[in-house]
This record gives sequence, C-alpha cells and structure tokens, in this order.
Amino acid sequence: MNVWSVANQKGGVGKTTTTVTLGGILAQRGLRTLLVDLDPHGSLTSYFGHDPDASTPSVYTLFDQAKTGAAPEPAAAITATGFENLSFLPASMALATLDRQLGARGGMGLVLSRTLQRLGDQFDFALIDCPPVLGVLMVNALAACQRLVVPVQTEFLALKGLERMIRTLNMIMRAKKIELPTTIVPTMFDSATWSCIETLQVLRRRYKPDVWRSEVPVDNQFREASRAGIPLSIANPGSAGVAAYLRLLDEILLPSIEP
Amino acid sequence: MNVWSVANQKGGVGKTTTTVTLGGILAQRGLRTLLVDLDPHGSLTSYFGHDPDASTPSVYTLFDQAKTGAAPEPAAAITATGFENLSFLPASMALATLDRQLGARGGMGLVLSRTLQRLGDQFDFALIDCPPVLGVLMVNALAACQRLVVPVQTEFLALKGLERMIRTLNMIMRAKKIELPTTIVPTMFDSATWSCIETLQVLRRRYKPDVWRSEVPVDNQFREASRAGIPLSIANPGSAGVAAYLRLLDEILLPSIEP
Ligand SMILES: Nc1ncnc2c1ncn2[C@@H]1O[C@H](COP(=O)(O)OP(=O)(O)OP(=O)(O)O)[C@@H](O)[C@H]1O
Ligand SMILES: Nc1ncnc2c1ncn2[C@@H]1O[C@H](COP(=O)(O)OP(=O)(O)OP(=O)(O)O)[C@@H](O)[C@H]1O
Ligand SMILES: [Mg+2]
Ligand SMILES: [Mg+2]
Repeated sequence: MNVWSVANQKGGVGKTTTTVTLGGILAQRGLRTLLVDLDPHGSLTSYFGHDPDASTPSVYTLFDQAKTGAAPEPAAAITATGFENLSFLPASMALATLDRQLGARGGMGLVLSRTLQRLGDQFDFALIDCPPVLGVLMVNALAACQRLVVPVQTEFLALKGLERMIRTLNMIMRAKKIELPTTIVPTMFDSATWSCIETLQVLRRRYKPDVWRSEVPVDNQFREASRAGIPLSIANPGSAGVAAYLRLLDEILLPSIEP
Repeated sequence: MNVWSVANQKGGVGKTTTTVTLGGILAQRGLRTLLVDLDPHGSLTSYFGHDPDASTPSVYTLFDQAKTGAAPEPAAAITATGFENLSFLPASMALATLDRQLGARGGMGLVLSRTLQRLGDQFDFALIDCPPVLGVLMVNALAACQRLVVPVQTEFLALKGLERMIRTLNMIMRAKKIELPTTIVPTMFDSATWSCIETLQVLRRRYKPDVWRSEVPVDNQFREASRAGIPLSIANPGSAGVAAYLRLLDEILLPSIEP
C-alpha cells in the first residue's frame, strides 16, 4: 500500500483539499483508497458529513487501544464516504488531548503505521490529512508514510513558515531515523497577483528539487465542492483545480507505480 | 488593560491578520498595545521580521519560569515592532512541546494572565493571537482575556468547524468557570461568490447575538502588507479591509471604552 502524508503547520493552505481531491482521483481510477483524518478539528470528517464529536470509533480509538498495549483494531473505525473505492478513518475532537495525555511517555509514535500495516490487503493507497501542529500525531504520520506532500499557499507568510517547518520536520525525522521524499505543492496560485508570482519564484529557487514544477490555481469550485460534500475530482473532473492535481499525481506516481 | 484573544481552531481564517490589523489601529490611536503570539508556528512573530526559532526570550520562557514556581518575568521578552505604541511577545517553535511536557500536570493555565497582570501599567491593550489547537496555550488565552474574537472565513467547512469549536470552548470555559463575551467576525467575504453570501446568512441566523453585523471583505492588500511586514492599518489606512476593522473596533469598544 502506498501511504502519503499531507502536512503543513501553517493553517488554511489546502491540506484537506489536497487530501480529498487526490483521494477522489485515486478512487475513480479503481484504487481502493483510505483517507485518514488526523486533525482534531476534523475538517475531512465533516467534509463527508460526519461529526468529529460523535462517539463512534475514530482514529482516537486506535490510540486508546494502544495505551492498553493491545494491537490496533481499525475495522470498526473505517467509514464509508459514499463514493466507490473511497473510505476514511474519522477524526475526533479528543485527538487534541493526546499530547497532554501521553506526556513524555514513549512508544506511541507507531500506532498509525501499525494500523495501516494491518490494512495492507484491503487498500491500495492511504492519504493522511495532518493537523497544523507538530506533535505526536505528526510523528505518527511521518512514521507511517513513504512520501510527504506539503501544500504551500503562494504568499509571503506561508513561505516564511515553510522554512521553519522543513527545519523542524528534518529534526524529527533525523531523531526517528526516517527518510522521506518530499513534494512541495504550490496552492491557491493567482497569476494576477504579483506577490503570488514572486513567492512562487522564491519557492522554486530555494527548494528546487522538492518543489513540484507546476501549481494548483485558485479555483472557487473547491469551496462549492466542500459545501456539497463531494470531492471536486468527482463533482467536476474537468475543473482547472482538478486538472492540476491530476498532473501532480501522474508526475509523482509515474516513475514508481507499484506493480 | 483591555485583553482580547483572537482564536479559531480552523486554520487560515485570518487570526494573525485580525490581531496585527487591530493592533496597528489601536497603536495609531495612541493606545500602548501589546501583541502576544501564542502560535508555535509564529506567523505574527515572522510578520515583524523575527525568527520564532531564535533563542531570544519568548512566550515559552514565561512557561519555563513558571515550571520552577517563579513569577513570570516578561520584561526581557517584550520586543519592538518598529511601530510606535506597538510591541509584541514573540512565539517560539518550542511552544509546540508544551502540552507534552506538562502532561496532566495542573496549574499552568494562568501563566499568561499572571504575566499580563504584571504589565498592567505599561500597556493599555493586549491582543492574543491563538494557535489553531485547543490545548494548554488556548486555556491560557481564555483565562487571560476579557473578550474572545473569532474570525470565521465565509465558507462552508469553516462554518461546520465553528459549531464544534464553540461547543468545545464553552466546555473549557464552564470547567474553568470563565465567562467571555464573544464576537464572531466574518472574514474574506467575497460578495461575488454565492457560497460566501449563503454562509454569511447561515452564520448570522445561527449565532445572532454574537456575530458582528458587518464583515471583512477579501482584500489582497493584506497579503502585500504581510510581505512588507507592516500592519495594513499603517501601510494603507484607507483600504477596504482596514475600514472594516475600524468599524469592528468602534462597535465593540464604544459601549465600554475604559476611562
Ligand atoms: N486551489 C484552491 N483554490 C481556491 N480555494 C481553495 C483551494 N484550495 C483550497 N481552497 C479553499 O481554501 C480553504 C482552506 O483549505 P483547506 O481547509 O483545505 O486548508 P487546510 O490546510 O486543510 O486548513 P487547516 O489548517 O484548517 O487544516 C477552504 O475553503 C478550501 O475550499
Ligand atoms: N480579508 C482578507 N482578504 C484577503 N486575504 C486575507 C484576508 N485576511 C487574511 N488574508 C490572507 O489569508 C491568509 C491567511 O491569513 P492568516 O495567516 O491571518 O490566518 P490564520 O488564521 O492566522 O492562519 P493560521 O491558522 O496559520 O494561524 C494570509 O495570506 C492573509 O494575508
Ligand atoms: Mg485541514
Ligand atoms: Mg495565524
């Protein structure tokens, strides 16, 4: 199973939108796809009409089980999105308490990777929507994935934040002996705004090997799609936003589609 | 000293922009204003050209001091923005580790409120830029402020998230016996997008007494201002975005400007 994490500590850059849109494309191509909502705020969970406050099994349940030493039992938490080949593991607001609960206790960094290993024969692809915080949930995402996808809004504050985030992620990865290929995805690009063009140029220069050579344009249909609770790749596969994500997926996958 | 917290668990809704713009207006009116950056990602800190990774004293230092039982000593952490009457307490990336470090240990919810009490004679106003997570930093912000300002993007996902956040905040406030007047501020309103108009209508209907009766329009000058590191209220006080924040401030302050 291919596992990618979609992460950025800066808020509102398009993490959930990227996860849902790529997930929709993969599912339409017949790949059994699992989306994992690690954000206590639960945007992905509410995108598909579920309440992250509901007491149904969620990602939090996996950590609860792990605390007792038991192996994670994800079957009950897997939830249908209503779209073929697309399921998700919902978030719960209680995830916000994990860092406090676990404190300095070790050994909780592999809960998600153990969970996804148990699901290896049921899914071809998993995409992890990360919270905008670098804590135990982020460590779990880094340990569970084979690639890091980092959406970055093409604007100045987001660029400043990227430098720091990449530094911190590299620190965490070095400490945990993890090596991950990274794809930085410029999002919400508006070719009519000078600061977008300028930021994109700086992004390409500074992060040359890791920045995707194209960008996701501003496309208001993403908002309309989130209102309808349908991935835009399913609601309107011909939109400019989806076309960009199709190119992104092909460029990352092409050299290495798993047999 | 008036103290307001600017908070929303959803990312990218305009928390930092609201804090910086209101801060700029207050400073220009001659009020000695302190901005507090509680976000480990440090957007406000880097807005004013500082590095949240630098080892200078920061908000984190206050928690470090409190862990040893000492009273917080904020003087060394107060940093100039370069604009008259406007200073800030910088964030540090280490803030992201606080929840883990403190674990279930109690008594760390009042560090910020004790700090601001010590600064009562140096500042007239303090604005707290909150992180997109509900943890110990958020509890500190709630305990230290007299009003909660909640920017909400006028789009569907942000609306779904607001319901949950208000529920969780009310839970924290009830447990800590805190009562706070709340002002919900619709931001990035684009009158040409149908889903913005629709979301605004739902927002007003559902949260009637707490929603500000106007809204902050989409204004690309905010991005340009953040690139220049100048609050838009100082760079271009005549812009549509600043005009909205001027109205907001007057409507909140008018009934109760402190002598
Ligand atoms: N390319 C795009 N063009 C226009 N709007 C977009 C685009 N991508 C995302 N959006 C919109 O921007 C807002 C923020 O996106 P999203 O919620 O995916 O960001 P996020 O990084 O997941 O935020 P958070 O930090 O809260 O998790 C949403 O309203 C979404 O519909
Ligand atoms: N009214 C507005 N019109 C247009 N752009 C805006 C407006 N308000 C904020 N922005 C832009 O939107 C982006 C997100 O704003 P900001 O960083 O203030 O959000 P935030 O809620 O603080 O995000 P985070 O969750 O990362 O802390 C920034 O690029 C900012 O310049
Ligand atoms: Mg998200
Ligand atoms: Mg912010």
